[in-house]
Amino acid sequence: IVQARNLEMTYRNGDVETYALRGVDIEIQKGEMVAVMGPSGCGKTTLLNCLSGIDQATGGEINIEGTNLVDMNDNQKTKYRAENMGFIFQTFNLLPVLTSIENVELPLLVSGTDTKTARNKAQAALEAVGLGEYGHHKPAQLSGGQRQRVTVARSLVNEPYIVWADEPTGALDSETANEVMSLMTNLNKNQGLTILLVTHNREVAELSNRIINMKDGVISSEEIIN
Amino acid sequence: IVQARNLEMTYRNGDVETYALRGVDIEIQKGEMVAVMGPSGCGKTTLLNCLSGIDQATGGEINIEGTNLVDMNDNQKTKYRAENMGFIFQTFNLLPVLTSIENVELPLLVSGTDTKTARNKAQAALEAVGLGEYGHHKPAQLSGGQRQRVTVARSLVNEPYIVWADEPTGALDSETANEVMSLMTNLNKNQGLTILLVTHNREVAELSNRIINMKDGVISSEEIIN
Ligand SMILES: Nc1ncnc2c1ncn2[C@@H]1O[C@H](COP(=O)(O)OP(=O)(O)OP(=O)(O)O)[C@@H](O)[C@H]1O
Ligand SMILES: Nc1ncnc2c1ncn2[C@@H]1O[C@H](COP(=O)(O)OP(=O)(O)OP(=O)(O)O)[C@@H](O)[C@H]1O
Ligand SMILES: [Mg+2]
Ligand SMILES: [Mg+2]
Repeated sequence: IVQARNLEMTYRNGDVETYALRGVDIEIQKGEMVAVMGPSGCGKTTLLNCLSGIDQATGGEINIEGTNLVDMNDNQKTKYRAENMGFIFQTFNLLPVLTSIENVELPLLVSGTDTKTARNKAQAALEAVGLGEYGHHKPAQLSGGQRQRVTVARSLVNEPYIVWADEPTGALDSETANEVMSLMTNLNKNQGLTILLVTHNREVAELSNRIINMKDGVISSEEIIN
Repeated sequence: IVQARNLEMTYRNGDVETYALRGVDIEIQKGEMVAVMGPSGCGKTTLLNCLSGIDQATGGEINIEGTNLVDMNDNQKTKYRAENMGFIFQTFNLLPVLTSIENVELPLLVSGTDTKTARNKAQAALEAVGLGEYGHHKPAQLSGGQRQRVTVARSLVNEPYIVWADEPTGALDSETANEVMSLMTNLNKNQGLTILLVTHNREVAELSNRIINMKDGVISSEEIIN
């Protein structure tokens, strides 16, 4: 479902070049849950952003089955992503001026769902991450882990076929992290949701089918788990 | 060195009240390293912010030895904190318009250090967290874990007597987390740096002298480690 060959990402700042990705090949099957681990700065977020189309790789090619993201204009891309993909960013990216329920229903409204259904689905998604009572809090009125969970809820609310998750449990205590991960693994097992997840947490990574280890912009090893 | 009795924090949003702290007593000795753990939303960040003076508790009293933060105006408070305290916020709080070395040297400049010494000390602090080559990257040009490490460097650069650390290793892989924690424990053991650290990571918490467990706005238990 996701295929990339020889991915490269070079950042240029003045005359300084940073080689964030140095030739990465990756293939993710439909319905797979793949974890990506590696030291701070090795290129995990860069890889996720290139594969999901958030950033443009400076070299190599990416193929996401059934999509011509390349041929779409910005509005079409935004609508396509809202309908088909879920995003959990490493720095959660909630809109500070909206309440958490408004943040969660956003992908539904963008993809054309009526307001009543959107509101109900958003409430259910918040309840699924233990935040049913916090719908009217704005991000500034939430704890770090609560904001992270709102981002998780938002990524799943539109029943996407793939979720790109950059450290979805980094701000959570182990019990809450387990709740969030069982939510995601259930969707993976029961609904075939494809998940690419970056994590520093070995226990979370071992819930996946396969762990990809990165180091200095390349894949250093792969482990089959399930 | 830090003493608080019956701390309360109630947030009012319209007619909704959230009881974030419901009567917390805490005492931290000079030179102690104390960890605070507990589920997402239980009040750890709120406690840290009240004790360090970032926020004003709605009830109870706080005494920080040798300081009359209460009698200072805003400018004096800012200078006092820059000279005496280090802060690692849960959402790192680097200034996006400054490079990482400019971010790190800020507390030194605020407390009156000359620019040459400030620059040298900031560079040394960045090297201590493995980011000696990243001084001229701005926060947007850093990975999540790199930004967190820049915040750690900034909190220690002014040789404070106390560091308030809200999840200092949440965005780090285990190896990098160990490097950051040995930096902090060395300062604690060799220079008597007092540390109050909030963490979800049990291994990190067990490096401290004492673990305080919180639940629903109160302290539920304490464990003596060392
Ligand atoms: N401005 C606010 N208005 C209303 N409620 C708030 C506000 N700020 C925080 N809260 C609530 O206070 C409670 C405690 O928040 P706090 O940030 O201290 O939790 P925490 O223990 O640090 O959690 P985490 O581990 O997720 O970071 C949470 O339920 C949160 O929703
Ligand atoms: N805009 C940029 N300009 C220059 N270098 C950048 C830029 N963005 C990222 N980098 C660098 O690219 C490298 C990879 O960054 P990336 O965010 O992918 O790391 P990561 O593996 O996600 O790390 P972490 O675990 O800390 O989140 C880092 O060394 C970072 O400093
Ligand atoms: Mg990252
Ligand atoms: Mg917190």
